[in-house]
Parts: sequence; structure tokens; C-alpha cells
Amino acid sequence: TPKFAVIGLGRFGSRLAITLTRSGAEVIAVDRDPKLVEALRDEVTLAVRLDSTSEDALRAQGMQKVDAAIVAIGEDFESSALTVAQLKGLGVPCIYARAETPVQSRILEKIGANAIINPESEAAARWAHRLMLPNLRQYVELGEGHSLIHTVAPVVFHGKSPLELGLRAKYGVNLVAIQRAPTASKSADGGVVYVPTADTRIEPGDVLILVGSNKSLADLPTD
Amino acid sequence: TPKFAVIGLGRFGSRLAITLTRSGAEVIAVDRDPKLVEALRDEVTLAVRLDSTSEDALRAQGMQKVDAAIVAIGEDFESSALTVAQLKGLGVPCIYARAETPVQSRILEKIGANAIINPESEAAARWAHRLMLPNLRQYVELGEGHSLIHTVAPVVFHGKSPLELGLRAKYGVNLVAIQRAPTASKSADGGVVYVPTADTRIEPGDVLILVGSNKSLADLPTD
Ligand SMILES: Nc1ncnc2c1ncn2[C@@H]1O[C@H](COP(=O)(O)OP(=O)(O)OP(=O)(O)O)[C@@H](O)[C@H]1O
Ligand SMILES: Nc1ncnc2c1ncn2[C@@H]1O[C@H](COP(=O)(O)OP(=O)(O)OP(=O)(O)O)[C@@H](O)[C@H]1O
Repeated sequence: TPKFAVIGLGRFGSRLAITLTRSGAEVIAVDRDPKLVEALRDEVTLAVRLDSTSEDALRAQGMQKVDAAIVAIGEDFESSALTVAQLKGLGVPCIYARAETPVQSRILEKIGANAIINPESEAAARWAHRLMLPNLRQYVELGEGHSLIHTVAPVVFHGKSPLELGLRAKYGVNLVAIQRAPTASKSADGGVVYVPTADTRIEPGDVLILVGSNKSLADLPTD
Repeated sequence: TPKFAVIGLGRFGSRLAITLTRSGAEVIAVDRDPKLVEALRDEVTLAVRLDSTSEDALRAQGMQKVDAAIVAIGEDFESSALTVAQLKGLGVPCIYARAETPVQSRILEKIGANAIINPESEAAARWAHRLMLPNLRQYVELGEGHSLIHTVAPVVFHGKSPLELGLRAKYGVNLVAIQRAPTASKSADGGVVYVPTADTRIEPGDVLILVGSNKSLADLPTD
């Protein structure tokens, strides 16, 4: 069973600790704020109040035995940096750390972070993408004039299958998969992905994952 | 040109406003904190100090003429809710609003938000996925025993092409695309995606996007 330490139980850290626990990992969740520790007590393997800048406190909780530690401290960069240094000193094999600027990222990497997390920047990049292409939720340039796109199924496709529509023959695009939202969800991501067969019916609200030349994709009906 | 209003210039809002502007949109960035407005002055089309809960202030800045408004206020839920209501009242066609809990999401949707943004939760879900499958950065169940996965190229694949490796013939998997990190980036996402040909060389660090039966994918070399 993978064993993780999540340090800093703000909105990102607490959500991460809970999600990892529900996915079956062993999670020790750490914060110096007792209210936040208490709130997570039944949601993670072990919720502990401690100051992560103290090497002794970390060692006492067995922090050196985890597979990976995630430092989710957001605004207090010095605490974050010192925590990364302590974890490195304890021999934690994999350290993820949150940073808000490129300078902070470089510093944390020099101190020992293996990868940098920036929830707000990552989310801003995705939402900017989605907003700039309202009918295409995600657009990725594949090079050589081809692309893989996610697009909301146009109305003329509803109730039809790839074969009936002639997606390949008539539109020149390849339907790689269909992302269908679980009924209650309106989130930016998630949803079940189906590998469609020649006669899968496309439903309203489906997000189609298509590959084709940029021209073919641009020529698709948009509604 | 798409025209956006971004209200609330915290870490997420400011990053979003800047990214949208760089992608070619017209962006009016709003905050009641003059320091944050000043910091964005040269990075967006127009940076304005105002209180978004005031309908007159919003109208005076032409807020009713935008294509979409993004309410990126994080911690002050009442400001966020009232702002959404004002934007709805002004007839803004598309409103995205930030919420931190399911209850807040439902309230904002009832008031008029078309979609909900939760940067920390979205990031936590992605990172939990990535952490649980260290050699598979993203795993999506395609149903019917097949999956689409992103996996770091195993060492035995380095320097070889799909044809030389016999990905289809020998491993029974289909290489949909290769995600290659731009050299300076260690971010969780991003990176250029190539549609590989039979003799594209796989490089160390490449993330391979593969489709195949769960058994074939599980049998791939892991390093
Ligand atoms: N030295 C430390 N030891 C333990 N916990 C710490 C330490 N320093 C900060 N923290 C905790 O880290 C948590 C997250 O930090 P902070 O609230 O500054 O980030 P944030 O960016 O607002 O988080 P989010 O955006 O995820 O809500 C806080 O709950 C704080 O108590
Ligand atoms: N009524 C309002 N009018 C204009 N700006 C507002 C209003 N209420 C809050 N804001 C601004 O919204 C911004 C973001 O809110 P806040 O700092 O609470 O969120 P946050 O969750 O910490 O943001 P982030 O995680 O993106 O850094 C703040 O800069 C604040 O000044």
C-alpha cells in the first residue's frame, strides 16, 4: 500500500489527503493548526498536529518511512522551504512541494523537491484553454497539422452513431473516445470515458475526443 | 475577439486574467484591492478597482458587454454570491464562479452561475491520480476491459520507434500520442503532444498515451 505524508491542510492539502485515503493509500495528514487536524481525523489514516519545520517532530511520526511527501503549505514560503529541507534530510524518497512563482520553484527544487505543484496556476491554464474555445473544452496541438480535441457533441450528432454519421468517411475525423458526464456532475473534469464502437449512440452533453487534420476539425458542425 | 471579465485577482484570478490576455482575448480584470489591480495594469487589457457587489460599478465599466465573466473570489462567499447575482441581473451570457463546497456550488448555480470552478479540488484530484500511479500519470477507464493511459516511457523503449518495438504486434497496444515536456518545464501538465509515425523515436522522459486491453497495458515493461 502506498504511504503518503501530506503537510499543510488548506483547501488543496486537505482535499488531496482525503482523496488519496479514499483511493486506498495510507495517509498521514499534518498541520500545525489543531482545528484542521481535527476536521480530518476520520477522513485519513492518521491526522497529526505538528510543526513540519521540526526534524524531531517529523521523525517522531515516522515521516522517514513514507513513499512520498507532499508539502501543501501555500503562503508561508519559508515554512515550506524548511520543511522540504527537513524531509530531504530524513531521506524521504519523493518530495512534492507547492510553489507560487518560478523563483520559489527553483529554490524548492534546489533544496530537494522532485516536482512542483501550483494548483492555482494549473487550474488557470486549464480554464483559460476552456474559455478560449467554448465549444472545444480542451485543445492540444499534435504537430504536423493534426490535433486531438475534446468537443461538446454538436446537435446534429445527437442520437447517431459514428458509422451513421460517417465520421471518418464524410468528416475525416477519428473518434477516439466519448466522455460522458455522470448525471450529477458539472465539474470541469471527470466523467466516464467510453471507447466507442461503430454503432455507439452519441448523446446530448457528450464530449467527443477526436483526432484529425486541423482543417477537418475546424469544418465540423458547431451547432 | 472574446471579451472576458475576471473578478477577484488572487493567485487563480490573476493567473487566469494574464493567460487569457496572452491568448489574445480582451480582459477586464477587477478587484477591490488597489495593489492587486496595479500589479496587473500592464498584463491585461484593462485593470479596474471596484467592488463587484455594486451593480452600478459593474455597469459603469461595461460589464454587461462581456461574453463571459469569471468570479474568482475565493474566501468571501457572500461577495462571490452577490457578484454572481449582479452579473446575472446585468444579463452577462455566461458566468463561471468559484466555490469551495458542494453546498456553495449549488447556491451559486441557483443564483445564476453556469459552471463552477474549484482550483484546489481539481488540482487535488489530478495530483492524487498521479501519485497513486507513479508510472502512469493519468489513468482513465474506457470500459469493456480497455483503457487509455498516460505512462512515462520505460527505459527499454528509449531511442526506439513504435515500429521497431512492435507496439501493436508484440505488446498489443496502440500509441495514440507522445507528450514531450518543453525542456524547462516540470509542470504537471502542458508539454507538446506529437502524433507519432511508425518511425518516431521515443525519448527519455516522454509520456506515452496508449490504448489497449487492461491486460496488455499491465504487461508493459515498467523499467
Ligand atoms: N510549519 C508548518 N507546519 C505545519 N503546518 C503548517 C506549517 N506552516 C503552514 N502550515 C499549514 O499549511 C496550511 C496551508 O497553508 P496556507 O493556508 O498558507 O495555504 P493556502 O495557499 O491558503 O492553501 P489552500 O489554497 O490550499 O487553501 C495551513 O493550514 C497552515 O496551518
Ligand atoms: N466584492 C469584491 N469586489 C472585488 N474584489 C473582491 C471582492 N471580494 C473579494 N475580492 C477580491 O477577490 C480576490 C480573491 O479572493 P481571496 O483572496 O479571498 O481568494 P483566495 O481563495 O485566497 O484566492 P487564490 O486561491 O486564487 O489566491 C481578493 O484579491 C479580493 O480582494
